[in-house]
Amino acid sequence: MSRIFAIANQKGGVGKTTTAINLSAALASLGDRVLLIDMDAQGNATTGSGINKALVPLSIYDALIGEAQLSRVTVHTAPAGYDLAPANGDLAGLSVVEARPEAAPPYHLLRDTLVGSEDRYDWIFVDAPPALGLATLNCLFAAHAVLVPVQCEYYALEGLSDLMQTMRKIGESLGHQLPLAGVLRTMYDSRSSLCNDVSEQLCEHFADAIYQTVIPRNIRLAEAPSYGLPVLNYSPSCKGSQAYIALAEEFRERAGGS
Amino acid sequence: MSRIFAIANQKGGVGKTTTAINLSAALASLGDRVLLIDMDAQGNATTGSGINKALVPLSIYDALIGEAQLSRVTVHTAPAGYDLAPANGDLAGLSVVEARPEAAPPYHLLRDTLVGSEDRYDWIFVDAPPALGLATLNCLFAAHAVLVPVQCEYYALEGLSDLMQTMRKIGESLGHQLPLAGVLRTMYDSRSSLCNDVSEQLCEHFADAIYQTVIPRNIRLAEAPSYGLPVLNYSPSCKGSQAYIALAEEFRERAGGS
Ligand SMILES: Nc1ncnc2c1ncn2[C@@H]1O[C@H](COP(=O)(O)OP(=O)(O)OP(=O)(O)O)[C@@H](O)[C@H]1O
Ligand SMILES: Nc1ncnc2c1ncn2[C@@H]1O[C@H](COP(=O)(O)OP(=O)(O)OP(=O)(O)O)[C@@H](O)[C@H]1O
Ligand SMILES: [Mg+2]
Ligand SMILES: [Mg+2]
Repeated sequence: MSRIFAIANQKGGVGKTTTAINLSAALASLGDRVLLIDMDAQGNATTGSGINKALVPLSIYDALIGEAQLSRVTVHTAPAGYDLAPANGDLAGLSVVEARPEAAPPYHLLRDTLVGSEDRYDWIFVDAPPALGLATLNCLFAAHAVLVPVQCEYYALEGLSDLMQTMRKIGESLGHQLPLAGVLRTMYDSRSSLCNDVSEQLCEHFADAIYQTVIPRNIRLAEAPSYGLPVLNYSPSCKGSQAYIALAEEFRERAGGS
Repeated sequence: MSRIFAIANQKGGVGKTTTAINLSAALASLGDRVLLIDMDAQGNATTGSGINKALVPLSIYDALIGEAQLSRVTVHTAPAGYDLAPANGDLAGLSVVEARPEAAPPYHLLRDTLVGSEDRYDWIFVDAPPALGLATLNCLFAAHAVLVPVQCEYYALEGLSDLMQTMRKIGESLGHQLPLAGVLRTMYDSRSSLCNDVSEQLCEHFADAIYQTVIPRNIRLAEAPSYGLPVLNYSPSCKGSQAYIALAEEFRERAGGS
């Protein structure tokens, strides 16, 4: 029975997509079956996985509106080793779906799309866009837990309380709590006192939920997407790869193995 | 007659808010009358300007829905010296406004709000959220031109074509072109070959529109928001301050002075 994790934070540029791709690749390299779903119309998780979003015949949007089965939309990524449900600009059409007031709020589109595909994967990750709009709400309603990447800087810290509040509200409407899988410190620069201060605040505030693994700022992580590769395939021995492999091991331990 | 500039890029974390705050402060320090409008429900431009978003009696949302005049919502920031129309979580309610299909598409709310306030300022800047949703469309429809901050990395480059396409479509529906005020390279690290490569591509592709001023990666720019100050007031002689003052001078020259 796979577990579904939303990778979400409405603050932009905190490492959501980088974490979605590289955690998926690291778990796949450990032998787990992983599905990554790109729920951002920017399609960064798609191109970062080496898939040309302009050429995909079907995207996650087609599955969300019931035009195609998820299994038909999904492609296998190589050498990364995980499956991907790609996104392209069609996904921007999701907000138009919102305009039919007579229908139920379409927050459940992704949850309904995932029914039946859970047995094929150990883990399903969903890369959310930088907003608390309909696409992100779909990610949160479909998830069993939420992994929150946070850059150790002021604005990223400030936005966390909004996200926690939204998660609480979703839990209330679902009738069960939407747990925090963990808070992940990203782009960490130990030479910066700002980074250290914010990190301390995160450890205090999220004591049980914060991952021990910290992702350092590492230029290889920014270079890898231009080759369409996870950092594990682009530069296997760099600090970025090591950190995401360590995260995969900690993630498995916390979630009770695969 | 003030000119209205949207500071927009749907890619997250590229320096939109940092540019909105520090360009406003730099122009104010040169004696220009500046209004900064926060159109992001995250409210980063509000807190980065030293205003507590939880305490403001009125926000830009109240002006957009016609409950208050823009001049009543606006506060003066000190020591920064510009006026600010603050944002808070209420702005997330904008997407609910979308759900009334019988009304005209509410893309014009900001444009209508700004009518009449143009004589009081030399420049009006609008900080957009990281998305191409209703808030950003309001920014683009209200603007005379668009300033696009770009981090010199792969995903930020990839998203530019989507933004240019959206701007073209808006120009068609407005009946006149929505010009690009300029492309601004942010968080620039000259030691990184990725940064240099992307910068070269930007210079080639946006030859006339790219600003000569480049904003370097500078930790003071990330520290200043935690003190609620523009970098010019937090660390006046740092590279970040020098860069934004140089940008203000180049910006004025291009836009034909104040
Ligand atoms: N640890 C890191 N070290 C260096 N660069 C990084 C790191 N993590 C991410 N990056 C780079 O920083 C930028 C932002 O990361 P990314 O796009 O993954 O964030 P995001 O939260 O998904 O952004 P968005 O809000 O737009 O979806 C990208 O250019 C990425 O390559
Ligand atoms: N030149 C710079 N050097 C160092 N840090 C910077 C620089 N510019 C911005 N930052 C920091 O990088 C982070 C992202 O910048 P900022 O929040 O301004 O981007 P944004 O595009 O407004 O993000 P969002 O998409 O969430 O609105 C912030 O923590 C900011 O303090
Ligand atoms: Mg992303
Ligand atoms: Mg911003």
